[in-house]
Amino acid sequence: MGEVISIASQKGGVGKTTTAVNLGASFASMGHKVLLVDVDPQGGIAASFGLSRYDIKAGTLELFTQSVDVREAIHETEIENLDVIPCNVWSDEEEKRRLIGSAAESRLKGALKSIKNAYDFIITDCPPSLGNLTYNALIASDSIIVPIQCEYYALKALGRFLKMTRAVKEEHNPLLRYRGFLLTMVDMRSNLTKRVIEKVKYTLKGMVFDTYIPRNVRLAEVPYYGQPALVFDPRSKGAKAYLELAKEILVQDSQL
Amino acid sequence: MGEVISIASQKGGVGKTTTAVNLGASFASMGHKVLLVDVDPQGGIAASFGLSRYDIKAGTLELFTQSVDVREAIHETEIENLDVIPCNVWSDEEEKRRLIGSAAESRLKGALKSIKNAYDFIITDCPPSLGNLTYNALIASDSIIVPIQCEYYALKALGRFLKMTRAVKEEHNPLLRYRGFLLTMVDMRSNLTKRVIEKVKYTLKGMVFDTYIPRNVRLAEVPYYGQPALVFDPRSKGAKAYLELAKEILVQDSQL
Ligand SMILES: Nc1ncnc2c1ncn2[C@@H]1O[C@H](COP(=O)(O)OP(=O)(O)OP(=O)(O)O)[C@@H](O)[C@H]1O
Ligand SMILES: Nc1ncnc2c1ncn2[C@@H]1O[C@H](COP(=O)(O)OP(=O)(O)OP(=O)(O)O)[C@@H](O)[C@H]1O
Ligand SMILES: [Mg+2]
Ligand SMILES: [Mg+2]
Repeated sequence: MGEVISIASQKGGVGKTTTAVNLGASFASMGHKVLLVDVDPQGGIAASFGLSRYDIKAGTLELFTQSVDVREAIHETEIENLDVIPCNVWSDEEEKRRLIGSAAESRLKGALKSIKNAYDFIITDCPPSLGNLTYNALIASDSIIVPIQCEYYALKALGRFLKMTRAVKEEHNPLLRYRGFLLTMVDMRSNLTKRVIEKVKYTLKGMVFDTYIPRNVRLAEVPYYGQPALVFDPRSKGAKAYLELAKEILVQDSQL
Repeated sequence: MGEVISIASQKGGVGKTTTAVNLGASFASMGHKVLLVDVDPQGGIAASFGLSRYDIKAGTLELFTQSVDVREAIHETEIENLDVIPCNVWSDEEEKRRLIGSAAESRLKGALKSIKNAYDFIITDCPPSLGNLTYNALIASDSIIVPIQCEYYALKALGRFLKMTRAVKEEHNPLLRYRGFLLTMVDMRSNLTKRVIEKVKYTLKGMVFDTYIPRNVRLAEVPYYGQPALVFDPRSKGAKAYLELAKEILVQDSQL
């Protein structure tokens, strides 16, 4: 039974796309079937797998407009067990943006229903906002992973994000739960980082993953190579950290 | 005659808020009257000046709903010549978000009209999206500064952002122009950064500011101190870089 996990935060640049891509690849390398769904018009998933506009015959737009069978929007990648549905609602195309901005909040949930059991994990990459796209993703999800950049603006934005997800849980999706909070771009030499981590762990008692993702340039090179770090540099600190995270999530399950 | 400058990019975490706050403070320190307007429900401007929910009697919400005189939404800061209109549409308050999400696209322009001449610069901090809030800011603006983080995801998102701003210029605001593109979080020791900078300068021929903003922890401490870096550490690399940027912009004018 496939689990739908949303990688979400309204704070920008905290590592949502990087987490979706590299965690997805880690699960896939361990034999789990994974689908990445890009719900962000910036199209970070396509950029991470070297897909251009011309490679995408159907994608997130068709999910929201229900104009094709969802299977037609699925693109295989060079990684075994890893498929993607790229976002083909280009943020500059006002018309299409409005179309998906006004779709019903449970549209994505409906669209994914028929393929949920074909995958072990369906991971959605959310945009840095709390609009209809993120709502759709959270309503379609079983759980949420919230990347937290260890900086003050990200810390200050956290409270509001938690309030919003609680509202989605109460009004639309009572089974929604946090898979965990993930510390990203961690530089343990920085006092600022350490101070923020202390505050985060104090506020989120026990909900922060033991695994943290260090700042590692190989992760920033994913869109340059068009592959997850696990593929072009499996020995890198970044690739190893996401593999550890995948293991930690799988262990969470076996203890449940 | 006040110039309205939008700090905009749909890519998250590229330094929009950091630029609005520290560039605004730099202009103010040189004797120019500055107003910062926060158009992002994350409320980064309030966080940068230590304003809590309880300090804000009126703000961006009232601008969009035109429920009070705009002067009531203006808050003074401890910095001479620098006022702010904080965002009091908390991203978790669905009702208010819908209210401003559906306001007319030129609502902000109308709201700022009566105070435009009271300031030399009105700087808007935009959210990481291309929705109604960013549209409102761009339609109200004379010019745009686009912060560019020197990384590949930000580079890939650039093309689409440029297309969208061109559409706003053609359909809504023919006088809108680029003030420039600002390289942020620059680490000249990183090959990735240098490669991306080369590409950016090649693509944007001549529109990239000579001044770039180095990665500097003092800039990340702004929301911790609740003050621009110029106030708590004027000798820091980050504070100096924004001062240089302010000078470069003022020199641009005198040459025009
Ligand atoms: N652990 C890391 N080490 C180094 N760089 C990283 C790391 N994680 C992410 N990055 C880089 O930081 C930037 C922001 O990450 P990313 O784009 O994944 O964040 P995001 O939350 O998806 O952003 P957005 O809010 O725009 O969707 C990117 O340029 C990415 O390559
Ligand atoms: N030059 C810099 N050196 C070090 N840290 C920086 C610099 N500029 C910004 N930062 C930090 O990087 C993070 C992202 O910057 P900021 O929040 O200003 O970006 P933004 O584009 O406004 O993000 P959002 O898209 O969420 O609105 C913040 O934690 C900020 O403190
Ligand atoms: Mg992203
Ligand atoms: Mg911001």
